[in-house]
Amino acid sequence: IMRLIAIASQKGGTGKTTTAMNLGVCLAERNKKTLLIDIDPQANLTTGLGFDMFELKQTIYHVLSNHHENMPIPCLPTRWPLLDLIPSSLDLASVELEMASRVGREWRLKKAIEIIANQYDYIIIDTPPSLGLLTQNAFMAYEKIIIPLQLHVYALKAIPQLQTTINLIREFNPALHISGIVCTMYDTRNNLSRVIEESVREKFGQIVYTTVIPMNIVIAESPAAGKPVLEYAPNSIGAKAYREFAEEVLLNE
Amino acid sequence: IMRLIAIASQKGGTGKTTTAMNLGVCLAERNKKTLLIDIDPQANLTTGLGFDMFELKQTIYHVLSNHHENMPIPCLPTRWPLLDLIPSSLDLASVELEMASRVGREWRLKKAIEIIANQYDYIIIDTPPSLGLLTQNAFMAYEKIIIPLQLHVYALKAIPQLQTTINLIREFNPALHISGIVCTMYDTRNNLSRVIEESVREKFGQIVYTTVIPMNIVIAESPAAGKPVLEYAPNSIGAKAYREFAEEVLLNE
Ligand SMILES: Nc1ncnc2c1ncn2[C@@H]1O[C@H](COP(=O)(O)OP(=O)(O)OP(=O)(O)O)[C@@H](O)[C@H]1O
Ligand SMILES: Nc1ncnc2c1ncn2[C@@H]1O[C@H](COP(=O)(O)OP(=O)(O)OP(=O)(O)O)[C@@H](O)[C@H]1O
Ligand SMILES: [Mg+2]
Ligand SMILES: [Mg+2]
Repeated sequence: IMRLIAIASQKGGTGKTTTAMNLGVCLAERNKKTLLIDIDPQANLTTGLGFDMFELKQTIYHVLSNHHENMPIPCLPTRWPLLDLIPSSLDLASVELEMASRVGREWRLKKAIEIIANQYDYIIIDTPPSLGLLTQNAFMAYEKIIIPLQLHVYALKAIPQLQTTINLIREFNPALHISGIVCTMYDTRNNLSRVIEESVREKFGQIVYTTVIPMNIVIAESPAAGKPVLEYAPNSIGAKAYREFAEEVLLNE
Repeated sequence: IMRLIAIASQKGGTGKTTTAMNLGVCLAERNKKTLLIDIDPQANLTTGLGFDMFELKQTIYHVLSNHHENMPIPCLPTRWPLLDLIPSSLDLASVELEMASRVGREWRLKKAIEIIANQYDYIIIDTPPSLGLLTQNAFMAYEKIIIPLQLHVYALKAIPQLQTTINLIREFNPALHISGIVCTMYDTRNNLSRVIEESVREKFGQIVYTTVIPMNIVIAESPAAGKPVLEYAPNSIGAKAYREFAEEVLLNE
């Protein structure tokens, strides 16, 4: 069966793109046919994997906007044999306003995924830091949500608002649920990370993954090379943590 | 004369809220009558200053949505005599879609600011991590944009897209310009911060502030106390850096 995982949090900079990218690569390395979709207008997932967004002819923008009803869906091959990407581009920023006035605007992504669903074991989507139309489109089409949680106060405070939005969408997509919260950027040099981690485990219990992604500067360096940390620094503590995390995601099925 | 400063970057987690809050408090401490406006649906500026967003009756949501044409604008007093706040709230998230289909939607904030403009020396606005309608509203009404730049690759890559959006808006608001870029979260323990700082100074020259805000964990702890770092840890390196930064902003007038 095909699994749909959305990586989401409206708080900015919590590790959504980093988590989506490395999870996708890990699943492909474990022989799962995987599709990554980038619906963030910043296109960080697209450039972080080494694609040049100015050279791309077809992107998620064409899939979501009106005039491309019958075009093929651009699932681009990557360096990993079992990993494809539907890239984003800067013109995606205007699609939110274009879509806002169209009927059935929340269902566009869902219709697109239904066409390609049978080709993949996992489809993982990276979302922008907002609860607007693009993220709502993802929530209409998806089942599982993984929330990367930077171990800071504002990121923790963002979870209830995200839960409210999820509950609204469940009226249309009852399968939608939070399948896990992964703590990211754990900084051993101060207490804040420990205090926030304890608080989130107390509040959310079992759905918080055991694996915690540590603060690891090679993760922040890797986008400059257009590579996920798994490729850029495969023996780093960050890469090891993302492999453990992918293992946990696979076990939780 | 009244100065309008928008703190903006579509990259998430670069220090927009932290910069807006501490700049506002510094200006108020230097006897400038200052208004902070929070137009991020996350309402981090509002909660970071200690307000309970569930108790607020009037917020920026009411100012921007249709049916409140003639209501007074909610400029709430804060602990600082010369600092007021127009707070945000969670229902702001829906206003983007509500506004999308209305004519003149980009001008709503500008009209509101014109009503209160003569009461303040500075009006500073914190924007969400997006280039959507709420940020466009701010750009229509504002002149100066300060971009907080986390010293990471994705944050640096975000500047050209932001410049493109600014150039589009200048057709309607020719006064709009980037008045400065402030480097934030400088981490002395690795090279990445130094490399990115050098690259941004090379590319953007004079508009990059001399003051660099260091990584300082008390800044990340301060929202838990509902206080800006200037109040939470006034002698910290983070607080000192924000005071120096405010000095530079005042000198650049
Ligand atoms: N564990 C980590 N250690 C160090 N740096 C990290 C780590 N995880 C992510 N980063 C860096 O922190 C920044 C934020 O991460 P990322 O861009 O993945 O977050 P995001 O939630 O996708 O942001 P946005 O809200 O803008 O989409 C990036 O520059 C990234 O390289
Ligand atoms: N110099 C600093 N040192 C340490 N932590 C910082 C620093 N500046 C900001 N932070 C923390 O990093 C996180 C991101 O900062 P902040 O929320 O101000 O960014 P933002 O750009 O407003 O995010 P968003 O895109 O979600 O609006 C917050 O948890 C904040 O407390
Ligand atoms: Mg991202
Ligand atoms: Mg913010």
